[in-house]
Formats: sequence, C-alpha cells, structure tokens
Amino acid sequence: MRVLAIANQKGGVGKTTTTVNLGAALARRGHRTVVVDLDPQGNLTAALGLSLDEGFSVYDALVDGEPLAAVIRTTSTSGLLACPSDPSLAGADLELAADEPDPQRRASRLRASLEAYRNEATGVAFVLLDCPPSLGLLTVNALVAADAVLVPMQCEYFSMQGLARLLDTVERVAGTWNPELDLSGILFNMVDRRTNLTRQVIEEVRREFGARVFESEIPRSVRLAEAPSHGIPLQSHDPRSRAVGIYSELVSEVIAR
Amino acid sequence: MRVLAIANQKGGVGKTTTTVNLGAALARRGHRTVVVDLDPQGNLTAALGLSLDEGFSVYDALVDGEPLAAVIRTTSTSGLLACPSDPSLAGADLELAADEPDPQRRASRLRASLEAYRNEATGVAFVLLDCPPSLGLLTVNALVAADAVLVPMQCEYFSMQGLARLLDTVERVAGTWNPELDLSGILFNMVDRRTNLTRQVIEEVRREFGARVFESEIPRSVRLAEAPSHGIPLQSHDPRSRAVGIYSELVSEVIAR
Ligand SMILES: Nc1ncnc2c1ncn2[C@@H]1O[C@H](COP(=O)(O)OP(=O)(O)OP(=O)(O)O)[C@@H](O)[C@H]1O
Ligand SMILES: Nc1ncnc2c1ncn2[C@@H]1O[C@H](COP(=O)(O)OP(=O)(O)OP(=O)(O)O)[C@@H](O)[C@H]1O
Ligand SMILES: [Mg+2]
Ligand SMILES: [Mg+2]
Repeated sequence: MRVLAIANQKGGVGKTTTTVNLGAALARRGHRTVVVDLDPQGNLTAALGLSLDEGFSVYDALVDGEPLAAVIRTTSTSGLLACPSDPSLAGADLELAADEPDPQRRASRLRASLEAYRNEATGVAFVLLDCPPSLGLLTVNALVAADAVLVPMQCEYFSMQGLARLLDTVERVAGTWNPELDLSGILFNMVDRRTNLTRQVIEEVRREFGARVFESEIPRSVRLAEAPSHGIPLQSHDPRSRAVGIYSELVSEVIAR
Repeated sequence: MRVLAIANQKGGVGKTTTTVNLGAALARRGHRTVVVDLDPQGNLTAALGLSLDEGFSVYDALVDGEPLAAVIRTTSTSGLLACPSDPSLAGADLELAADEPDPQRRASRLRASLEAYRNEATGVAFVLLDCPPSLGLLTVNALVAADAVLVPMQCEYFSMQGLARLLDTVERVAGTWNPELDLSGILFNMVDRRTNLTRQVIEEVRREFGARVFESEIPRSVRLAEAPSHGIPLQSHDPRSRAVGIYSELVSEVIAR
C-alpha cells in the first residue's frame, strides 16, 4: 500500500482534480485505490458524487479515532474508494492543538489511522491524500502519513513562487517526523503551450528540478472542469478526451517511481 | 476610509489578482488605496514588487501590535500603498490562539490596528484586504475589520459549491462580531464565455444572487497572469488590454455600492 500526498499550498492548482483523476486511472489499471479528502471545502467528496453530511467523515478518524475502514465509502468507479470530508474539519487544527499537546503525536494522527487500516485493507494498492491550500496541521498530517508527495502546479508566476517554500516544508517534515518521505514528482496542470508564460515556466522548472518533474503534462480542458458537477471522474464523463490518455501515462510514471 | 475584504476560501479564484488590479484602478482614479497581504504565501507582496523579508510586515501589526503606519510601504503605482506579508504569518493562527484567550479580541486584532490607522491616515480612501484560501483566523480578522466583502469567483463547479458556505460565514461573523459587515458583491473572474460551463454558472449565480453580482466580468487574459512576474499591476504591464477597462468599470460599481 503506497500512500501519496497531493499537496501544494497555492490555491487552485489542481490538487483535487489530480486526486480524482489519478485515483480513477489507477483503479482502471487494476490498482485498488482509496482517496482521502482532507479539505474542509469537500471538493473531492462532491467530485465523486458523495454527500458531505451522511455518516462518518475523515474528521471522525482524525479527531475521534474512528477506524478508517468505518469511514471509507465506495464510489461509482469500480476499484476506487473514498474517505469523505466534512465542514467540521475546518476546526480540526485548533481542536487537535487543544486535544494533543505533543506536536509529533498531533502531526501523526493520520499516519496512525492509516497504519491500523494498512493491516486490514484487503488489496488496496494506493492511498491518495487530497490536501487543502495551506501548510497547516491537515497538510502536515498528510506529509507525515505519506510515502511520497505529488505536487500539482500551474504554469504561472504565483505557483512558481510557492514551489521552493513547499519543497522546504517537505524536507523539514521529512527531517523531523517522516524520514521515508520522498518527492514523487512535480506535475504540470492546466498546460496551454500556446502562451509564452506557460512555455517559460515549464522550461525554468524542468531546468531546475530535472527528473523530479513528470513527463506527463495535463492540458487545460473544460471537460475536466465539467466532470465534477456530474460527480464522476473525467474517464467516465468524456472517455475519449486527450487528458484521459495522459492520466493513464501518469499512472505508469507514478508506479515506476 | 472604506475597508473591503477580498475573500473566498476556494483557492485560485483570483483574490490576489483582484486586490492588485482593483487597488491600482482605484489609485488611478484618484482614490488613495492601501492593500494588505494577509496570506503567508505573500503573492500580493510579490505582485507589487516588494520583497518578503525586509522590514515590518502585517505579522508585526497583528501579533506584536506594531502600528500599521510603520508597516505600510509605497509601490511603483502612485497612490497605491501596500502592507506586506511574511512567511511567519502561517503561524499567526496558533500564536494568536495561545496569546489571546478571548475569541472576540483574537478576531478583532486587525480591526483595532485599522481603527488606530484610520485616525492618522491622511487621505486614504480605500483599504483592500487580500485573504488566504481558508476560513481561518486571518480571514475572520479581515471580515471583522471590513465594511464589506468582495467575493471573486471562477465560473466553475467547485467555486460555486463553496459560495453558499462563504456567505454563511459572512453572515455569522456579521451577526456576532461586525454588524456593519455587508456584501459588496460577487465578481466573476477568468470569464471565457465560449464555454457552456461558464455561461451556465454565470446564469445560475445571477439568477440566485441578482443585484449582489457585479455587472463587470473580468475576462481570462494571459496578460493578467504575466503582470505579477514583473511586480506591476496590469494597467502598467499592458495599458491597452481589455481587462484594464473592465477594472475601471468595477471601480465605478464598487464606489456606487
Ligand atoms: N487541467 C485542467 N483543465 C481545466 N480545468 C481544470 C484543470 N485542472 C483543474 N481544473 C479546474 O480548475 C479549478 C481548480 O482546480 P482544483 O479545485 O482541482 O484545484 P485545487 O488545487 O484542489 O484547489 P484548492 O486549492 O481550492 O483545493 C477547478 O474548478 C477545476 O475544475
Ligand atoms: N482573469 C484572469 N485571467 C488569467 N489569469 C488569471 C486571472 N485572474 C487570476 N489569474 C491567474 O490565476 C492564478 C490564480 O489567481 P490568484 O493567485 O490571484 O488567486 P487567489 O484566489 O489569490 O489564489 P490563492 O487562493 O492561492 O490565494 C494566478 O496564477 C493568476 O495570475
Ligand atoms: Mg482542492
Ligand atoms: Mg491569493
């Protein structure tokens, strides 16, 4: 069971979109996958057609210690399971800080929950953790629980500005709480190679980060923005779209790393 | 002096882009304006060509009570001043929670800082508060300090999903800590009317929110994404671009409300 955190504190770069569609592509290739929604906004939960206020959520697992197996639900995509979010997650930062005085134990709640699940999870190959747009306690929990981090980014200035700080945070968390934590890769999203800005950013990031950047580049495609309103991944919404093939290539790269 | 919070917990909708370019358009029309960067990412600070680690920042005003006048800097745009961010702002939530046990006083730090500044600020007509992508203490401080909230949104499903929760939060803050807080308006950003999705979202939001939606719609324009890398607003980077005229129309609407 390999755990990937999908993280970037920059907002709107495609963390949720990557989690849904990489998760669905992994499931289609026969790798049973669980996606976890760590964002109080609940975009991942809605994108998979699940309701936000029924039954347990990741809040119950993180704050009240509910077993993950009790929280996980099936989705309309065979082989893809989801651990839904809940608006109360917005208070988890302060609640965990009040509840658990030891910073390491506070940061390791999700890791402990996944360890327990790992022992009973029949045949789950991948767990993808969708992070909120911040470097707060929920994202830190994901970095401590993960084997590697996948960083979606847009080919724009603000996204580039945040990259160095994000990678510093990953190194810091790896140094103190999770020595195994690795960088899976940097993924370009919403790529429109017709603009100079996109080409310049891609060239600069590939020059600086080399092999740590995935070959696969996800194009800007309105189909990707439409699919969530139907509660299904792109491969169900528009199976012939170019991006479906690229997510499948990304699967091969993720598995190879 | 009218204080506007530019807020939306959904990431990447254009909060910073709106703050920079509305601020610059207000200054050009003769309304002296201060923009405040409440996001630890520091995108607003970089977009105005200021460095993140020189001198005081908004952190010093919020956590250590430094007067705002000592933090504010000039920018390359005449009549536009800026209160820079600092990465230490990422810890402000927990530090303020530890420092100040009373939730109301914790939520009113920025308001107190602006009240003191209001008495000495010669001729400042507008203050714009750029919020991070969350509904945490920094955004709550902005909502408590503000006369009204301007909500940028993308014409996409996830952005729509978050709108109701954001407006609930605004009402809740208005009800408990800031009865004057009003909705200035909802602003469509990155509008591409060629897609069905954009047209459907605009139609649905205008139907539901009516006059609370600005007439002005900011088009998707790569020039807007290029300008921050030069540290200048769009009106300096590409004065003839269509969006410059639309920000000017937005100024008229904001002043009229
Ligand atoms: N390749 C793409 N082409 C077109 N639209 C996209 C693409 N990737 C993401 N989007 C759209 O862009 C918006 C931002 O993406 P998404 O919400 O997945 O980013 P995020 O990083 O999860 O945001 P947040 O920081 O709020 O969690 C969404 O409306 C999504 O539908
Ligand atoms: N109208 C537009 N046309 C083209 N690009 C835009 C437009 N508005 C914003 N952008 C670009 O889209 C990205 C997101 O915008 P921005 O960073 O201002 O959003 P934000 O809401 O402040 O994000 P965050 O949630 O991370 O604070 C940026 O790279 C910005 O340059
Ligand atoms: Mg997301
Ligand atoms: Mg911003």
